[in-house]
Amino acid sequence: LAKIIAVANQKGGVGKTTTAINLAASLAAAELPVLLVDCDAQSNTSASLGFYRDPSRSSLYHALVAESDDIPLSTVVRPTCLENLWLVPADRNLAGAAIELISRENREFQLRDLLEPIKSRYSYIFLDCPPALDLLTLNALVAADSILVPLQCEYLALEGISALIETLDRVRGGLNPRLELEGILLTMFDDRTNLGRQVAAELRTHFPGKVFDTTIPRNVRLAEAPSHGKPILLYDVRSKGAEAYIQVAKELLARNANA
Amino acid sequence: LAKIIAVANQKGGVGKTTTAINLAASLAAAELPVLLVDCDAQSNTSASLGFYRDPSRSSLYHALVAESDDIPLSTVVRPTCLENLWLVPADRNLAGAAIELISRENREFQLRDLLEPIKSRYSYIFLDCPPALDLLTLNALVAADSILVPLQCEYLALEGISALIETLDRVRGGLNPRLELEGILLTMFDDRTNLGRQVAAELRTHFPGKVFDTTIPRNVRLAEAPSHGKPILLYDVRSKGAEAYIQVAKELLARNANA
Ligand SMILES: Nc1ncnc2c1ncn2[C@@H]1O[C@H](COP(=O)(O)OP(=O)(O)OP(=O)(O)O)[C@@H](O)[C@H]1O
Ligand SMILES: Nc1ncnc2c1ncn2[C@@H]1O[C@H](COP(=O)(O)OP(=O)(O)OP(=O)(O)O)[C@@H](O)[C@H]1O
Ligand SMILES: [Mg+2]
Ligand SMILES: [Mg+2]
Repeated sequence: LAKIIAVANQKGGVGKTTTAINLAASLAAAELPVLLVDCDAQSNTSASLGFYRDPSRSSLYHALVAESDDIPLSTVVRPTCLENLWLVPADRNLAGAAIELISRENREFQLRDLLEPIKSRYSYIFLDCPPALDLLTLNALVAADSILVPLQCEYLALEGISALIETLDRVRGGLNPRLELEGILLTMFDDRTNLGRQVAAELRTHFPGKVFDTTIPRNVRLAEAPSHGKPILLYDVRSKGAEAYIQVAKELLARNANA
Repeated sequence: LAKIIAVANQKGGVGKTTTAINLAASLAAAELPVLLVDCDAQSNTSASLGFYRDPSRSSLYHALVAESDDIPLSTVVRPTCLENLWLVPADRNLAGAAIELISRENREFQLRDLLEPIKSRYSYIFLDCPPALDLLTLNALVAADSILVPLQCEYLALEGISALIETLDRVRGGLNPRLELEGILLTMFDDRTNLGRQVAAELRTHFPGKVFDTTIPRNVRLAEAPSHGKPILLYDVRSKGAEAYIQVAKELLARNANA
């Protein structure tokens, strides 16, 4: 049965999309069937896998706002450039989804209900969230078994952690009691700066056992890959970025093997 | 009379907060009275100026959701560590403001109406926006004379520009006909990488005359300053980051002097 992991952090630009794509791709390369769901109106995950803006293509938006089960998610799922990796694309209309769903009964459960009929086909499902604690992120946290938090080792990123953990506790206390913290992944990590080392040390103290051993270094190849519509392991498998995400995938499998 | 500038880009982590604070501080250091308005529930601008979470302190949220003019913005404005620089702080409740304002008449004009009675006291007013094209950002675009767009020279950041320009045109075509593009500011710029140079060249072609000559280099002192509650020119005035933002302030004054 699939493990559903929300990749979320309301702080912008911390590597949510980069992590969702490259972790999913590393697991798919290990022959596991993986689904990526782009829950962000910016549609960065979709664009990074070569799914450019196409108003005729159905997306998560259409499935979310459809009445009853008119548009099952299975009709929106697309194959990608990597075998075993599948995508539910996003589009800009998602920006309005929060307002359209506001008055709906069970508005926080829409994504969970859409994933229910198809989740058994995958080993892992990753939900790439927008930089906000809005209704779309809430839908992802309610659908998920756990939350993976990419975090830059910078002061402003650390500031936001307490708001995220409060949201996690609120969701766990009500809408989704089984939601766990999968872990905190340090991204764009530069261990040469004091700031980087200090923040990393503080995090490992505050969240013992929850910070991934693997850290993701700053590596320009990771920023280049999206313009070629490929995950890093197809764009440059020998890069530091590709190695780091393969390592994270191994660590994730080890953490879940004992589960 | 004040010029109101919205610092906005729905792409996360591009340097909106860093630009709003350090551009405002550089102008205040030049003896101009400047107001900073933190429109983001993350409250990064507030925290970066030493205004930590304080549930007893009134914020933009209280003024926005108050009925009629119960809480004028002048009662929320706070002095900062820098003479001539004033702040309207944010708090986490702003995340709910969009939903609370949804059913209100003229919901997009709330911030404009709050600023009206106080704007003549300042030469410049900067609005730090959240990483979303939501009702708070829309309020800022309606209140503003122009929009300043911080942009990282990376592919994913470039992807989002078209959505932002479409929003700008929509706002200009309806709610705020006088809204101009103040300019695009290249942040965390590294001219050693191909990606950086390529993206910069493309932008200057697409937006002739609209990309600031000054670029902001990646400089760790800019990421350290917020943890000391100070703008860069009080934290380390000799740093590359401080020099760059002083240069942008000069360029902004020159661009507006001819106006
Ligand atoms: N380890 C890394 N090294 C270098 N660049 C990186 C790395 N991780 C991400 N990037 C780049 O940094 C930028 C921000 O990353 P990304 O878009 O994945 O963050 P995000 O959290 O999804 O942003 P948003 O909040 O807008 O959704 C992107 O341009 C991306 O290509
Ligand atoms: N020129 C720079 N050099 C180094 N670090 C920088 C620079 N500009 C910003 N930063 C750091 O990068 C991170 C992102 O910047 P910032 O928070 O200002 O972006 P933002 O667009 O306001 O993010 P959000 O979308 O979350 O509001 C912060 O940790 C900040 O300290
Ligand atoms: Mg993203
Ligand atoms: Mg910000």
